[in-house]
Amino acid sequence: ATRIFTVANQKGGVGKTTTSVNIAAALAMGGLKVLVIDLDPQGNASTALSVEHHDEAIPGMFEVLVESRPLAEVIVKVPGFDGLECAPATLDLAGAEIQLVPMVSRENRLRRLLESYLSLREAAGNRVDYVFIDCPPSLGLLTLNALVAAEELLIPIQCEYYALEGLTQLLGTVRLVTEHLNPGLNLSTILLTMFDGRTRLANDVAENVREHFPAEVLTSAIPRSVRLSEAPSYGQTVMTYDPLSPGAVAYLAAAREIAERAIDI
Amino acid sequence: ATRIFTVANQKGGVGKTTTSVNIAAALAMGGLKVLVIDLDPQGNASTALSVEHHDEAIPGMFEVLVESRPLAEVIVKVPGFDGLECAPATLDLAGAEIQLVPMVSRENRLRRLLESYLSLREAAGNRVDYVFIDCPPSLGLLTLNALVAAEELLIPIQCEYYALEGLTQLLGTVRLVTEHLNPGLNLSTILLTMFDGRTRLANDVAENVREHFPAEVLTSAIPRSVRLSEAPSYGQTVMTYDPLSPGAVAYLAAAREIAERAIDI
Ligand SMILES: Nc1ncnc2c1ncn2[C@@H]1O[C@H](COP(=O)(O)OP(=O)(O)OP(=O)(O)O)[C@@H](O)[C@H]1O
Ligand SMILES: Nc1ncnc2c1ncn2[C@@H]1O[C@H](COP(=O)(O)OP(=O)(O)OP(=O)(O)O)[C@@H](O)[C@H]1O
Ligand SMILES: [Mg+2]
Ligand SMILES: [Mg+2]
Repeated sequence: ATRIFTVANQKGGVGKTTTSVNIAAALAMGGLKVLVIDLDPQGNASTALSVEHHDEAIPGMFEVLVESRPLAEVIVKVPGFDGLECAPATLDLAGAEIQLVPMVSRENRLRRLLESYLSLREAAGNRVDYVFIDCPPSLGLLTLNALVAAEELLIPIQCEYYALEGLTQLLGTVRLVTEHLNPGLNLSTILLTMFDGRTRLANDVAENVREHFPAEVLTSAIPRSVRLSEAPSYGQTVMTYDPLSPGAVAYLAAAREIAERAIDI
Repeated sequence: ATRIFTVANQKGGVGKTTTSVNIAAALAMGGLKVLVIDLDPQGNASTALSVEHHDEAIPGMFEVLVESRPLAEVIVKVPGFDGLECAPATLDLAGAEIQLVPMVSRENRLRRLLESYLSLREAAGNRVDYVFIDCPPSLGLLTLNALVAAEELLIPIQCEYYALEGLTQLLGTVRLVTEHLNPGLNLSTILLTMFDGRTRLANDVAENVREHFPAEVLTSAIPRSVRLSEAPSYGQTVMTYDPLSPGAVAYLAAAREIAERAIDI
């Protein structure tokens, strides 16, 4: 079955986008069929995957969520990969949340449209293996749609003090979602990001997370590495930009761990 | 007259909170009366200033915005400073945006309540010199309320590639606000944050920003410095945690530049 991940954390700048695009790229390089859905109006994931999203005429996730346009009509292939594709976020997505507020079943819109796309692909004998939904830094209706559409939640946690503070709020929202909207959602994966082993703070945060979430946190932590932040300026993931860099090696190991942990569904 | 700054950028993790609390602390150490308003439901600014905000019973910015509670009833003194105070954000603030959507004049709620607080202080002969409103990483109704309440906008820009991408969207929102809601809003200050001079990327971004915004960008750029990220874990700003660290010295210089640039109102 297709594994559907939401990559969420309302704390800003913790590595949601960097994690979504690099894990997706690593799995695609391993021969798997992967879809990245960009739900952040900033469109950073679309940029990193070299998918055009600045032109207002391009249909993207706004049309999918607000106008129920089929996903198949907005998804594009990511250049340089066989099995990687992306549903881009255009700027108008910023206005989607206010438009969704009065709609019936507003939290389920993405789930229904994703299900019909995945069954389309399955029927065509070209099943999608992994979906990653990149969320904006908030717990509004865009992130709620992602939490309802997914079966697994991947939380990137930056090894900084503020990162821990937001976790209680995020887990509270997840509990509400599993109680009322999506009982099948499972916090399966936590990934430590921007880990700088030389600082006491990073080690303290990492130890704290490993203690509280021993089963969920991946063994592989992502080190702080400038090649990771340079890659998007070339419209690339670090996997193709500098495959031997510490960041690429760590994301490859994390992708392998995620694949090996596949829940027995 | 009181200078009212909104510290905003929808890109996450660029240093909005770190800038708000450290500039405020630096100005307060210089003898000025400063108020920090925490509009981010994560409450990171409240944490950095050691202001209690986890207890639901504590009134905070949710009560101010949604129930029109006077600011004077939620503002508390920041321990360790003479003239520094904070209006905390409690977790329920996360639900404020949806509550504000149907309200009349929903973007002006903070402005009216801030104006009445400032005139109260002025009448008592204890004028507030500076206000800093720390925003969440989004352009929703919380940030809109801040943009309407303020006269000056301070944009922290992280020296990373994605940081530039979001700027166009932010400036577009600012233009809408000045056209329809607050003609007096002025993008007066841009601060480069997490600047690591050893990387080409940081130098490229900084050069790009200085070229496009020569009048707004401060001469002082904030270096990446671990002491800055350690300070909040002690409930402190870096100004008191490690006043001689590169981060503290840079924020002190930035605060002085802001004070010296005071617009001739
Ligand atoms: N391990 C790393 N080492 C160095 N830089 C990193 C690393 N991971 C991410 N970055 C950089 O840090 C910044 C924040 O990362 P990213 O944009 O992926 O976070 P995010 O959680 O998606 O942010 P937002 O909350 O705005 O969506 C980016 O400029 C990115 O290039
Ligand atoms: N100059 C700096 N050097 C090192 N670390 C920094 C610096 N400035 C901020 N940080 C750290 O980087 C992280 C992001 O900063 P901060 O939380 O202030 O950004 P923000 O824009 O307020 O984030 P959000 O979008 O979630 O509100 C924090 O963990 C903070 O401690
Ligand atoms: Mg992102
Ligand atoms: Mg913040």
